[in-house]
Amino acid sequence: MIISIANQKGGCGKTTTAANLGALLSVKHKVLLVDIDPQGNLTTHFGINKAEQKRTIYDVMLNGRIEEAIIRKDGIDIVPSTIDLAGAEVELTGKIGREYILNNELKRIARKYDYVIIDTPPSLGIFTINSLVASDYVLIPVQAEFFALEGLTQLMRVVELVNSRLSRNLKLLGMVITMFNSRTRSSNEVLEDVRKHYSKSLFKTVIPRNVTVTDSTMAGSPAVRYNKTASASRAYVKLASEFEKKLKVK
Amino acid sequence: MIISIANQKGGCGKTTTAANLGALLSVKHKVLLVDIDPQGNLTTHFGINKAEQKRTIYDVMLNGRIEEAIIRKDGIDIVPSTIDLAGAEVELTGKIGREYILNNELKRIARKYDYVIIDTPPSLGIFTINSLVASDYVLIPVQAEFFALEGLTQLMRVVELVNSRLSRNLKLLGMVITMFNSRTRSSNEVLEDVRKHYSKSLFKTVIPRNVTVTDSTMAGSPAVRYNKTASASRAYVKLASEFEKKLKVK
Ligand SMILES: Nc1ncnc2c1ncn2[C@@H]1O[C@H](COP(=O)(O)OP(=O)(O)OP(=O)(O)O)[C@@H](O)[C@H]1O
Ligand SMILES: Nc1ncnc2c1ncn2[C@@H]1O[C@H](COP(=O)(O)OP(=O)(O)OP(=O)(O)O)[C@@H](O)[C@H]1O
Ligand SMILES: [Mg+2]
Ligand SMILES: [Mg+2]
Repeated sequence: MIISIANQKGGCGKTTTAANLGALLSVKHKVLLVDIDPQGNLTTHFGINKAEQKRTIYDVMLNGRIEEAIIRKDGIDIVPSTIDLAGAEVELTGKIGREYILNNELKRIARKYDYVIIDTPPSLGIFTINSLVASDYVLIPVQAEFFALEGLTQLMRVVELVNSRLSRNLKLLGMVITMFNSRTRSSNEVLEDVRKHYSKSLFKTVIPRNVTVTDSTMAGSPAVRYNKTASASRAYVKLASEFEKKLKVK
Repeated sequence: MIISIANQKGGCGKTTTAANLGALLSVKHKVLLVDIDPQGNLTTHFGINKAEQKRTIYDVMLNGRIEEAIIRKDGIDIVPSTIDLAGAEVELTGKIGREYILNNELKRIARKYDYVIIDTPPSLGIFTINSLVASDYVLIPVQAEFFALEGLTQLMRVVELVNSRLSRNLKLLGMVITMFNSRTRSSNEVLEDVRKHYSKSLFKTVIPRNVTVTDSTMAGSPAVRYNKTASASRAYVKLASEFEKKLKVK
């Protein structure tokens, strides 16, 4: 089962969701995390030293052999990313089949894993497209902020284009509200709007804004491992269980 | 004077800073805002209806004639953006001189303005490069979060590359801490780290996290116009005055 965590809006919780869902699911399942963002925040999230990585997602996108890029860290498998990946965007332009590179690599190894979770950059460029083309599902983290709805419409259109023009069968697993601050009127208004437009797709779990998340990144560990009792950690536990139920039903 | 507001990290306050600085400076000066982000959040920030725009930054990047794309809204000039711009990334690949398109357009009209402020997307791709190549200065909003420092190193390297390989003279105007939550330990730790590494470049003004900013976006207006007394609005007023002093000195 391959899942993209995607939303071209910056800072809406993609990496935090990929890291925490990944950490939780890896307790009982075999999980592979793929960091396909040149910023490499997911890689940093697990305390991986980028300078020491011999082979990263950059090498995979240019020369394949994803098996050699997988590293094991704190009980999870991960394909790390570094800023080198930014160079691949130019190097891959015009290359025939460039949207399928990650797909072809993952096809070979996906059966070794229960879940492959891909963290994408805040853009609808070649890395996000590769992720969507390679995936069975896309999970969309949404910050309850004014610009969120506009971005969702654009993203859903890209999902449709991936299916129609690149003959895929990518399904929306759902949207999850992140960094929710229940005390602000605008957060509540946007939540209502998202519920109205995407009620069938919205996860019931809402991830609250919680200082533990930022503290945990400084400790090089996902919130769910750093402090199990924090509100965001408990919410991610609920999200993981809802995530698994949704996938069993589909 | 042309200034890029840039940082490839998502959601660190680029658009909010461009909108509020722009709104404040336009009181006494002639200001042009350029939205070169396919997400078009700056365009939305000023309540502009994207569907009604005949000519946007997309048309400018492909066919020039920036003069025809400028619209006047609420006392400020702005070149709007829509998702169409995303298509330009592919259309411009390999085109000779594609990094200079915005520069060549702005050269013709920049003297009509005291300040041209460009809002960029969360990436180091062709639109951000065009913005940096066109600019005299880059202003970097930084959210006091763990991933901030890593991104700053990458961004400063890109600024150096723009100068050395594209023979520009882009200078760092400064970095400004945004969305600062003084109550969290991690915010304060990151602030200290940024101060240590970039003390000469850091603006004294810190923009606090403030619910007024999110409420104002829902009202289609920058915070400084929506509620002058809010903490973020007062901070942006201080930032605008520090911004002008820094530019007079240089
Ligand atoms: N529930 C939360 N409470 C508090 N802070 C959070 C929460 N979720 C994420 N954050 C913080 O907000 C910032 C943005 O989150 P994150 O990096 O996960 O977003 P992103 O969508 O991956 O960003 P980008 O678009 O840059 O990839 C990070 O510094 C993260 O630590
Ligand atoms: N001082 C602040 N207090 C509270 N919320 C803020 C503040 N500044 C920005 N925000 C909110 O945080 C979100 C991200 O801010 P903004 O869109 O300005 O960042 P950005 O860097 O332009 O994002 P992107 O990388 O997607 O372009 C927005 O919803 C904005 O309204
Ligand atoms: Mg991320
Ligand atoms: Mg923005």
